[in-house]
Amino acid sequence: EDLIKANTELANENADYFKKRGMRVFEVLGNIGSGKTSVIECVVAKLKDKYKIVVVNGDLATSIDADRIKKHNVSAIQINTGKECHLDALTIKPVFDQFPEGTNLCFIENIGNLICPMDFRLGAEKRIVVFSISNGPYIVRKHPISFLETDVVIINKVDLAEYLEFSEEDKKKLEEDCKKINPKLQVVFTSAKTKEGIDDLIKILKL
Amino acid sequence: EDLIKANTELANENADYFKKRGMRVFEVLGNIGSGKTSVIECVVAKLKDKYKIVVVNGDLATSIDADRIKKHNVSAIQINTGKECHLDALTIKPVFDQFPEGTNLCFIENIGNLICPMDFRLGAEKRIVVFSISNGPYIVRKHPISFLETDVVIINKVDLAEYLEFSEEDKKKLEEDCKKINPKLQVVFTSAKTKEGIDDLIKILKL
Ligand SMILES: Nc1nc2c(ncn2[C@@H]2O[C@H](COP(=O)(O)OP(=O)(O)OP(=O)(O)O)[C@@H](O)[C@H]2O)c(=O)[nH]1
Ligand SMILES: Nc1nc2c(ncn2[C@@H]2O[C@H](COP(=O)(O)OP(=O)(O)OP(=O)(O)O)[C@@H](O)[C@H]2O)c(=O)[nH]1
Ligand SMILES: [Mg+2]
Ligand SMILES: [Mg+2]
Repeated sequence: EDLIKANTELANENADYFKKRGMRVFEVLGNIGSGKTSVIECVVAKLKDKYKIVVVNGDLATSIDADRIKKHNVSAIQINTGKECHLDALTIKPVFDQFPEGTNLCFIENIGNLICPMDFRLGAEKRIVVFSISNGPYIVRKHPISFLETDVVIINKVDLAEYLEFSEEDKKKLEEDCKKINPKLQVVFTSAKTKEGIDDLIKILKL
Repeated sequence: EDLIKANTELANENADYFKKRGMRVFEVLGNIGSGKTSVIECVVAKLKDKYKIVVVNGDLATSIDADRIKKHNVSAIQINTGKECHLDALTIKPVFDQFPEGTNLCFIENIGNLICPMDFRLGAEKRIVVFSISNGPYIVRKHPISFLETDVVIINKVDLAEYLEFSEEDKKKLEEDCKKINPKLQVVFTSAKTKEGIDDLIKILKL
């Protein structure tokens, strides 16, 4: 598909630009309400004294997510796509000029969607997919494509496990489903509420 | 957009076909894991002695959802789209021949996605969007388009309200957000777990 090919070339241009500016960039994807913003909040809260961070939030509408990041005294830029169900390498370019001088770490939160953003790389060092145990036990099997072009998987909201009757067995199966599709995946269980797994995530990202 | 226009004409053809066959058809949309299948399960469990029901389940992969419906001794047909993030009026046509003789009620569960399916009507009598309170309090404001072309909104998983610290105020605001975007919306709070709101939903659908 020509659009995807053209986008991948622009994504590679972005990757070169980030490298020149000395910025490490991570893309955060995942279905609606899985906890993308919450997990990013946990991570930036821990790293804001170690890095100069900017977060780019993509949504169809509102600046709610960027505003949440700003409450941590961390720079955040909101992109509203109106109707587009995914960010792409071109639509994020205009915000690069807004990155403060000396920015060396960036998280890009994509539109809440587990399907459409997968084909459109942004040029990040690693792609992180976030889903939650409240989505049910079969989300990975139902969306295999979403785990092929991904480096790290975050299984969030583990604090709800007991209440949702989500057993250790269920958690293990989810992790196995991930690795069956893509053996290179790094999987981490987190709770943005209790901060469980956040330190492990930071280690995995080598931050 | 020509594709959308062409699809709407096919959707109208489907609507005529359903009418000829004496079938009432409802489309169920919503983000991944919001409870579409669970709510459909509750409704068909209650109505299977009153109607001859068929459920059409759309997913990228697996027959997990159709298999769940079949456990209720209700006909279910799975459509796998592979990569397509929404059903459309054309892709559902081939399953019409599989509807058992005398079918008079059909639920079509669309792909888990709050954005892309909205433009592609299927020809149903009513469109029902399902999201859950575990998605956070701003899902409606972040996806206004998803509520314009919709008739009924189900706010699911209300049994989790106390555990998620989702107040009555939060619930009221969600309902107001819906009606601000589309005053004609009918909104019902449900729990597929406790069956709360299911009878109200059946009343709203005039079933
Ligand atoms: N219990 C629990 N709730 C969580 C956790 N992480 C996020 N939430 C809640 O889940 C809801 C959605 O969280 P967000 O961080 O907004 O999710 P998101 O993926 O950024 O959502 P969108 O950007 O709208 O797609 C909010 O009400 C959060 O408070 C968690 O680990 N545990
Ligand atoms: N606590 C609680 N859990 C629910 C409720 N409804 C659904 N669930 C759970 O939420 C998870 C997802 O439910 P599904 O019915 O599969 O959701 P879905 O929208 O059909 O999911 P997809 O088709 O994969 O997009 C499952 O683990 C359900 O048991 C509810 O009202 N309360
Ligand atoms: Mg977010
Ligand atoms: Mg389902």
